[in-house]
Amino acid sequence: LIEVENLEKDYPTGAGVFQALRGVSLRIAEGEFVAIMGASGSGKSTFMNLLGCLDRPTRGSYHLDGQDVGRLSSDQLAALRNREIGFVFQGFNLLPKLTALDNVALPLMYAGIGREARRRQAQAMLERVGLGERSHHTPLQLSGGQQQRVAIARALATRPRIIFADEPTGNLDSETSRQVMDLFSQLNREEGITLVLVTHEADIAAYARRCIRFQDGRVIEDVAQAEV
Amino acid sequence: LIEVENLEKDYPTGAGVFQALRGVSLRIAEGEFVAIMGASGSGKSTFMNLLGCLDRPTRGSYHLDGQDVGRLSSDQLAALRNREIGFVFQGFNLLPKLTALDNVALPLMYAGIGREARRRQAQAMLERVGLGERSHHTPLQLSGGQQQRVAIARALATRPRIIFADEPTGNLDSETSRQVMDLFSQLNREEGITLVLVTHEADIAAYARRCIRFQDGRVIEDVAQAEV
Ligand SMILES: Nc1ncnc2c1ncn2[C@@H]1O[C@H](COP(=O)(O)OP(=O)(O)OP(=O)(O)O)[C@@H](O)[C@H]1O
Ligand SMILES: Nc1ncnc2c1ncn2[C@@H]1O[C@H](COP(=O)(O)OP(=O)(O)OP(=O)(O)O)[C@@H](O)[C@H]1O
Ligand SMILES: [Mg+2]
Ligand SMILES: [Mg+2]
Repeated sequence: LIEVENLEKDYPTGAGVFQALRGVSLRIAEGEFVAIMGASGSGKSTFMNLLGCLDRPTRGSYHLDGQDVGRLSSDQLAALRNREIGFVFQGFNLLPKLTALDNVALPLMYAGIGREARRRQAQAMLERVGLGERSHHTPLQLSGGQQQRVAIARALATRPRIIFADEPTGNLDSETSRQVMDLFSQLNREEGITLVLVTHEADIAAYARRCIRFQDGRVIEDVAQAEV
Repeated sequence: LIEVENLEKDYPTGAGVFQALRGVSLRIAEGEFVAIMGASGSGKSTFMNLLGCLDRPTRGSYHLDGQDVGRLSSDQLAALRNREIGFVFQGFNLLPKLTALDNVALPLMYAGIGREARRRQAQAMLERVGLGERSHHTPLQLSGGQQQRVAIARALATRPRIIFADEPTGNLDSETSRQVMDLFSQLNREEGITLVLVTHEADIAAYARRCIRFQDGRVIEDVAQAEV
């Protein structure tokens, strides 16, 4: 489903070019549950943004479901994203003027779902992350961990084919983290949704069946693991 | 140093009043190193914002170094904050148009420190959190964990009397977390800086000598612990 070859990403800086990704090659099959770990600044979010079609590589290729993503126009890329991908951002990226419900309903609207149905589906997803009673709060009226859970619910709402989650439990206590990870595991197991999850916590990575480790823009380890 | 009595905080919502804090009474002595834990939404950040003089309680009293904080004007509160308090926000709150260096130097400027000296001190603090080579990057040119470390460096730069850190390692891998926690421990041990730190990770809380647990806007546990 996902195939990258010699993927590179450069950022121009005042001091010259910084190579955030220095040649990553790997494959992820449909239905896999993959964890990504590595030091702060090692290139994990940069990699996730490329896989999530939010950015383009400087060099190398990315094939998603057989399509060469580098050859698509911005419009085609946006359509692909809306149809196939759910993304939980490290910084949440919620719309501050919308309620939790409307934030979660937004991708459903882009998918052409009618008003009544998307409100029902958004409310149901908020309940699954424990925020059923907060659906009318805006982001500023929510705690950090509640905002993170709204971002998670929004990514899951359309039941996309692939979910990219960038440190989705960083602001959650252990009980709430477990609730979220059980939800991810269930979607992967029951609906075959492919999951790629960045985390720096080993007990969160343990939910996955494969762990990829980044260091200085490269993959230094890629191991199968028994899910705990 | 810190004395709160029957502290309450209400938030008006469409559905009525939500009580985020429901009567918290406790004391923190100068030089203590305290961890705060509790479920997402239990009131930790609300409590920290009151202690950090960023917000006022709805009911109850807060004495900081003997002064009744509730009786101070906004200007007096701002002056007290700048002089005595460093705050690491759960959402970082960096200024997007300033470099890491200028973000960290900002409180030094408010403290009246001259341009050359504050650039040197800001650079030194960035080096202590491992970002010496990133000082000219703006927040958008930094990873999530790097932004978090800039927020930490900024709170520490003026060597304030008290540091409130709201989930400071949420985006950091274990090695970088250890670096940050060693820095906090050192400042507490060698300079007597009072530390109040919210975390949801037990091995981060283990660096502290006391652990306070919140649930539904109340303190349900307050225990001394041997630092690990
Ligand atoms: N402006 C507001 N209006 C209404 N409710 C609010 C507002 N701000 C916070 N709340 C509510 O107050 C409660 C406590 O929020 P707080 O941010 O203190 O939680 P927290 O313990 O820091 O959680 P987390 O671990 O998720 O960061 C939450 O349930 C939140 O929804
Ligand atoms: N726009 C940019 N300009 C310059 N450098 C950048 C830019 N964006 C990211 N970087 C650098 O690229 C490197 C990788 O960033 P990335 O966000 O992928 O790291 P990460 O592994 O997600 O880290 P974290 O765990 O802290 O979130 C970092 O060292 C960062 O400073
Ligand atoms: Mg990142
Ligand atoms: Mg909080």
